[in-house]
Amino acid sequence: MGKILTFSNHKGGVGKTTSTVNVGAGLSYLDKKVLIIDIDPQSNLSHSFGIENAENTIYEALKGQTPLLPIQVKANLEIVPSSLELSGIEIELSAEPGREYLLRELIEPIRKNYDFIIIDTPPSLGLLTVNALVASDEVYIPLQAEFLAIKGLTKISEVIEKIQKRLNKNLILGGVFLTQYDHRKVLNRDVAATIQAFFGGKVLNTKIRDNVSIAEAPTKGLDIFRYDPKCYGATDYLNLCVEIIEK
Amino acid sequence: MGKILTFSNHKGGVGKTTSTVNVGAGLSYLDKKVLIIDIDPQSNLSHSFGIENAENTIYEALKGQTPLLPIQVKANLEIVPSSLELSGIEIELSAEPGREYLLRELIEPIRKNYDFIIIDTPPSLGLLTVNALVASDEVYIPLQAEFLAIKGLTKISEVIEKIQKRLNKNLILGGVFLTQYDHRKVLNRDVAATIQAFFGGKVLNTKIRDNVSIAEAPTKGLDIFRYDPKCYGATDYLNLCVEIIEK
Ligand SMILES: Nc1ncnc2c1ncn2[C@@H]1O[C@H](COP(=O)(O)OP(=O)(O)OP(=O)(O)O)[C@@H](O)[C@H]1O
Ligand SMILES: Nc1ncnc2c1ncn2[C@@H]1O[C@H](COP(=O)(O)OP(=O)(O)OP(=O)(O)O)[C@@H](O)[C@H]1O
Ligand SMILES: [Mg+2]
Ligand SMILES: [Mg+2]
Repeated sequence: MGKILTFSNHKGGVGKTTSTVNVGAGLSYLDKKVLIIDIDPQSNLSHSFGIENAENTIYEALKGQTPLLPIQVKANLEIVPSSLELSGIEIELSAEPGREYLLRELIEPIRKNYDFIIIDTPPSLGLLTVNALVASDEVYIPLQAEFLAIKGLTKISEVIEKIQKRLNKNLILGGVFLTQYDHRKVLNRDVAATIQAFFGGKVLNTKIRDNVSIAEAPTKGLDIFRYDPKCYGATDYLNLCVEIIEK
Repeated sequence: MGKILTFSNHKGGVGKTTSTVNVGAGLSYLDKKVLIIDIDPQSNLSHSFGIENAENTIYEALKGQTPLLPIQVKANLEIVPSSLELSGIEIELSAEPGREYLLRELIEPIRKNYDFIIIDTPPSLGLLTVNALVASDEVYIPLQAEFLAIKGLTKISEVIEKIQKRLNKNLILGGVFLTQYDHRKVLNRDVAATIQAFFGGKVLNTKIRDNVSIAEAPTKGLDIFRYDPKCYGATDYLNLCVEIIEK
């Protein structure tokens, strides 16, 4: 049965999309069958693979018009793209009873076809992110080792607890990991220590280092392994994949 | 009459909060009376000045319970803080007729007390950001010179046009400016050229360079001018202030 993971953090620009792309791709190179799902209206996950204005997106599926219709990106890797129309879904579904379970229902019939299903979320804790957390087995929190990034941690922990209590008893915090990390910066080292104190054993060993190749890869519609297999970014994301599999 | 500016971009982590802090503070050093308003539920603008769990926030004001009640931060600089409770406001106000005008109504009675009023927005184009744009004279778009950042530009341009047509005829695009810029990175130079082609004369001359002091300043609750007045960050943000005043 496919394990369902979500990358979530309402702080913006921390590497949720970048991690979904490169953990999804990394797992597919380790011979896992992987589905990645883009539920961010900005559609950055879709853009990272060169997909624009796709016909069947997560929007039509959440509206009940179609099932999930994945697109093959490469061997062992498929994606359900997003669309800008998704930004209105919270109001459109405000009267739908049990609207938090919609994504879980959509995934159920196809879950057995994959080893991992990974969901990229928008920088918010609204209905779309709640849908992802309700559908998931584990949530991973990417974090920049910067001051503003640690301020939001209590809020996201609160939301996860509420979801565990009311909507998804199986949800666990898979872990917290640092992104865009530069060990030469005192700020990064100091904040990393603070995060370690706050989360203890939940902080993953792998730190994703700041590496410009990671930011360049989406311009070519590629994951880091195909774009620059020997760079730090590829090494770090492969280590993260191994750490996630072994959990 | 105070000029009302908004920093907005639904892409996360591009420097909206950092720019509100440092343009607000910069203008106050240039002897302008400035009010900054935090309408992001994450409350990062409030955190940047060491304000946590404030009593009277933008939440109570938008709910009609209090007027705007600014807190003095330093000479010539006041802030209306935010609160995590704000994250539920979109649903709470879904039945309020003309809910897009709430912030504009709250600012009207105190507008004459300031030279500039600057609003920090969340990474989304929902009700809170719409309220800020409806209340504003000018909107400024901070941008990282990275691939994913340019993908959202058409969407934000569309929203601005709709607001100009239906809710605020006076709103103009003040300009687009680059943040966290590193001229040594080919990616930053390439994307900067793309943005120049897309926005032409609307791209401000000032680029805010990548500078770790900028990320360190909020750990001390200070703006960049008080934290490290001789660093690149302070020079760049002062140049940006001058460019905004001269517009
Ligand atoms: N380790 C890294 N090294 C260098 N650049 C990185 C790294 N991780 C992410 N980036 C870049 O930082 C920016 C932000 O990353 P990304 O868009 O993945 O974050 P996000 O959390 O998904 O943002 P949003 O909140 O807007 O959804 C992107 O331009 C990305 O290319
Ligand atoms: N010029 C810069 N140089 C170095 N670091 C910067 C710079 N500008 C912003 N930062 C850092 O980058 C991170 C993101 O900036 P900031 O939080 O201001 O962006 P934002 O757009 O307000 O994010 P959000 O979408 O979450 O509201 C912060 O940790 C900030 O300190
Ligand atoms: Mg993203
Ligand atoms: Mg912000």
